[in-house]
Amino acid sequence: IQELTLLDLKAEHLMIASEKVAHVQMNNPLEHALLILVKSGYSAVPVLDTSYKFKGTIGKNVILNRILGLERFEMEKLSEIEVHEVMNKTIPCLNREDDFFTCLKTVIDYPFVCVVDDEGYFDGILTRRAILKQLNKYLHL
Amino acid sequence: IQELTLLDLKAEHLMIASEKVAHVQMNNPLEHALLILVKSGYSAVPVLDTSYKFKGTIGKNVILNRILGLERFEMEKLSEIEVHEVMNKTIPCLNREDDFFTCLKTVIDYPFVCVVDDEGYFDGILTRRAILKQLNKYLHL
Ligand SMILES: Nc1ncnc2c1ncn2[C@@H]1O[C@@H]2COP(=O)(O)O[C@H]3[C@@H](O)[C@H](n4cnc5c(N)ncnc54)O[C@@H]3COP(=O)(O)O[C@H]2[C@H]1O
Ligand SMILES: Nc1ncnc2c1ncn2[C@@H]1O[C@@H]2COP(=O)(O)O[C@H]3[C@@H](O)[C@H](n4cnc5c(N)ncnc54)O[C@@H]3COP(=O)(O)O[C@H]2[C@H]1O
Repeated sequence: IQELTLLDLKAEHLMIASEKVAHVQMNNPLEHALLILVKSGYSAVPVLDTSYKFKGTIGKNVILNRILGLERFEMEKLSEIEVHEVMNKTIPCLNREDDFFTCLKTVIDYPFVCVVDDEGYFDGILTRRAILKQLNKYLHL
Repeated sequence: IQELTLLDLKAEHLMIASEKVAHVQMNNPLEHALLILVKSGYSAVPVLDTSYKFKGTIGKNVILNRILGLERFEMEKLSEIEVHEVMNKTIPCLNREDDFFTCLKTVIDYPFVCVVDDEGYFDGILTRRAILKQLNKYLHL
């Protein structure tokens, strides 16, 4: 990555590859998803189907909002609701060939975006931190 | 802000002023803090004392980690533990006069940093989004 300039960098150079990304499955109960989120420490993670296609993202806030009743957090609902019922499907995606500026523009409004291939299979995630590290390096050259 | 170049920008131009920042107090029970975090939708927020001095930050993950028992989330502990017992005190701070590059460097590892004055009073927060928006603008001029 050192030899490439900002203009040559693509999503594939900056992304965290799929095998290193914590994720959950569409039909997991929210109880499992919340446990994965708390144990991994992440606010949100990608949602995949059984064939490893990207389906959306899920975060702690949408889970907690869903079980927040009038008096308390209704924890028993966590085992009754599945990830696909509350996940966020409107997150933008990138392709591994997308250039740096496309990547920068997409993370302005999202802490991370998913990188998928032409058939929709999950390749990895591109995070704000990866973009900021590159920009900090570029501005100090 | 339009007329200033990147080099002229300081934390005070980019920060969200304190009156627009959701926060909690040191001696609030975790139940109140979790409710503020879920209602506001933020992963983490600043913690202030009663005189509005900055004390640390608190997020959903540290609260949920604290109440995660062997079998379930022990929700009853939320009313027994106070914010100051679990908050993160090691977050870096900025001063409103800090330049853009100092701001950029600090948000590489933190989604937001707090801006405090010389006596430690809370001025506002500087977010990754604010930095990314400026960089995107600068790179397209
Ligand atoms: N275990 C850890 N060790 C060190 N630093 C940590 C960390 N967990 C979080 N952080 C820091 O906190 C930032 C926000 O994390 P968050 O979980 O809200 O938001 C994360 C999370 O939702 C997701 N993410 C990052 N890495 C992931 C992974 N390996 N698997 C799944 N999701 C990931 O992308 C978002 C943006 O990540 P980004 O790296 O830009 O920014 C991260 C990183 O700077
Ligand atoms: N209500 C909302 N409307 C539109 N977009 C929203 C939103 N809530 C969150 N986002 C988007 O999600 C990003 C991550 O939010 P998060 O809550 O994890 O992490 C946030 C949160 O912990 C804190 N934060 C931001 N604004 C705040 C505020 N007004 N009061 C308290 N904390 C705030 O700073 C972190 C970074 O914020 P940043 O703006 O860079 O990045 C935000 C923003 O791009």
